[in-house]
Amino acid sequence: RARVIAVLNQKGGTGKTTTSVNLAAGVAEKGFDVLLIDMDAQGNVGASLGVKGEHTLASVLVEGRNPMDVAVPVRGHLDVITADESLAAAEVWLARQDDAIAPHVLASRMTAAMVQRSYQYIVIDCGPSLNLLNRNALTYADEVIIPVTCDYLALVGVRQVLRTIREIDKHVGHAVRIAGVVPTFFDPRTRLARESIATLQGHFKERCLEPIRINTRLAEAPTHRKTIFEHAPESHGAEDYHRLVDWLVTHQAAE
Amino acid sequence: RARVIAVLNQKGGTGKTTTSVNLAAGVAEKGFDVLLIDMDAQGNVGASLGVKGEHTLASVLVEGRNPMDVAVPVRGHLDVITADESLAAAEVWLARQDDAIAPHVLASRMTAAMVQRSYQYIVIDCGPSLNLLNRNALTYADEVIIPVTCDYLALVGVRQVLRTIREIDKHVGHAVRIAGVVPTFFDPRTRLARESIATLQGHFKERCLEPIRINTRLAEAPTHRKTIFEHAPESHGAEDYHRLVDWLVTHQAAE
Ligand SMILES: Nc1ncnc2c1ncn2[C@@H]1O[C@H](COP(=O)(O)OP(=O)(O)OP(=O)(O)O)[C@@H](O)[C@H]1O
Ligand SMILES: Nc1ncnc2c1ncn2[C@@H]1O[C@H](COP(=O)(O)OP(=O)(O)OP(=O)(O)O)[C@@H](O)[C@H]1O
Ligand SMILES: [Mg+2]
Ligand SMILES: [Mg+2]
Repeated sequence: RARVIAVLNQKGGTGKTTTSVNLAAGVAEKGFDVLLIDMDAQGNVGASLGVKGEHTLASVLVEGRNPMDVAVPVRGHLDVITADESLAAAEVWLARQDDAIAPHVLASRMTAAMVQRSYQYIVIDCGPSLNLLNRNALTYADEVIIPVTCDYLALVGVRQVLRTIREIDKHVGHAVRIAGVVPTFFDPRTRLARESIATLQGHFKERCLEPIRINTRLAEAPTHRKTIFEHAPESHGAEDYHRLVDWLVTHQAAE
Repeated sequence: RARVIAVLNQKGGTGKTTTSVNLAAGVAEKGFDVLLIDMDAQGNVGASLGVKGEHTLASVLVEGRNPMDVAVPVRGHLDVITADESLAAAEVWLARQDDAIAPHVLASRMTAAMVQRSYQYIVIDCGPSLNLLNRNALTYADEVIIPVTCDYLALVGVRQVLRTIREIDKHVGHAVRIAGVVPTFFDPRTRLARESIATLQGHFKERCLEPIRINTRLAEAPTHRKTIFEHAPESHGAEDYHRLVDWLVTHQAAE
């Protein structure tokens, strides 16, 4: 039965897509079967890997199309469900559903298609928002990884993510577990970054993971439609995401 | 009659809030009356300036509260309408309105309260999304400033912004003008950044403005609830945003 992991932070540009893509790819390289779901109308997952699905996530949510037919193999052991602007219309559609149904649509579509039996890891790249799509991701997921930049507005953002998670817990009755907080764009030379990491570590303790250092190779990789491991295997970016992959596969979701 | 300027990019973390706050503050320092509207449920404008409105933008949109009562003076010549998570509920409320009405709510509330007569500049900080709130911003605004980071996914994002603007034009009949594209987080040492700026300049010509350089002072300023001009007046960040302010007040919105 798959571990379902949402990569979430409603603050923009915190490395969610970069983390989703490279984490999913790294886990798949170890031989696990991974499904990567793009839950952001920007469609950056497909753009980063050079893949465009014939059908996208919106058709799964709104039309009930089988997610197993929508998923596209992109690497050995890695399939992707892409997204595009039709997901913005899906958000409006969700808002017009009954309040009791609206947060559960993703979970019910995926469960009906028994997707959890076909993969060992399901990674969901969330968009920067507090919207219904992300509530769907949190309702479906068992665990959350929160990428956070090392600055002040990022810390403001983390508090909101925690509040959203607790609120979903109240309404849905099942608590998604915060597996880890990943500091991103870490520049050890700036004091603000070091102070921000210290704040995160004080608050999250062992769940504050090793930071991903700022590394231009990570920004370059999508220009070649490559993962960091393909584009620059010796880079700090590859090293840091390898470490994150190792952490994920060795730390099972414990309550 | 006020110039209404939306600061928009659905890509996250491109410096929208940093640009909105410092542009609005810089224009106000020159003596113009400025209203800064936070259109993002994250409420980063208020967090950056240390202000929390007794009422927020959601009450203007949903309850029809007078925006002139909601606006809070934060500096001489600078008033702010703050936002908080209630704006996420406002998005759902907008989605449940008639399709013909939903994009026009902000414009009708502001026009009814004759806000354009009280200020010379109205700056709208948009959240990272293709949502109905941003469609409201684009319907109300006369001009758009698009902050863009200097990397590949940013360029993917710019195309989407342009498509959204053209689509709003078709539906609403009035074209919001792209006043400028502002490259942000510019690090002249990295080739990817230089190549990205060249691409932007090739596409936008004179509307591709001078870049805002990456500068930790800009990330520090909100920790002190200060604008860049107050926090570090001699920094590159202050210099670059002074230049952007000068460009804005000297380049009138021409068709
Ligand atoms: N550690 C890093 N060092 C340098 N560049 C990075 C790093 N992580 C990500 N980037 C680049 O920074 C940009 C923003 O990252 P990314 O798109 O992953 O953030 P995001 O949180 O998914 O953004 P959004 O909120 O728009 O979904 C991308 O161009 C990405 O390639
Ligand atoms: N030129 C810069 N150099 C260094 N740091 C910057 C710069 N511009 C902005 N920052 C910092 O980077 C972070 C992201 O910037 P900002 O919040 O303005 O982006 P945004 O586009 O508004 O994000 P969102 O999509 O979440 O609304 C903030 O902590 C900000 O202080
Ligand atoms: Mg993303
Ligand atoms: Mg912002």
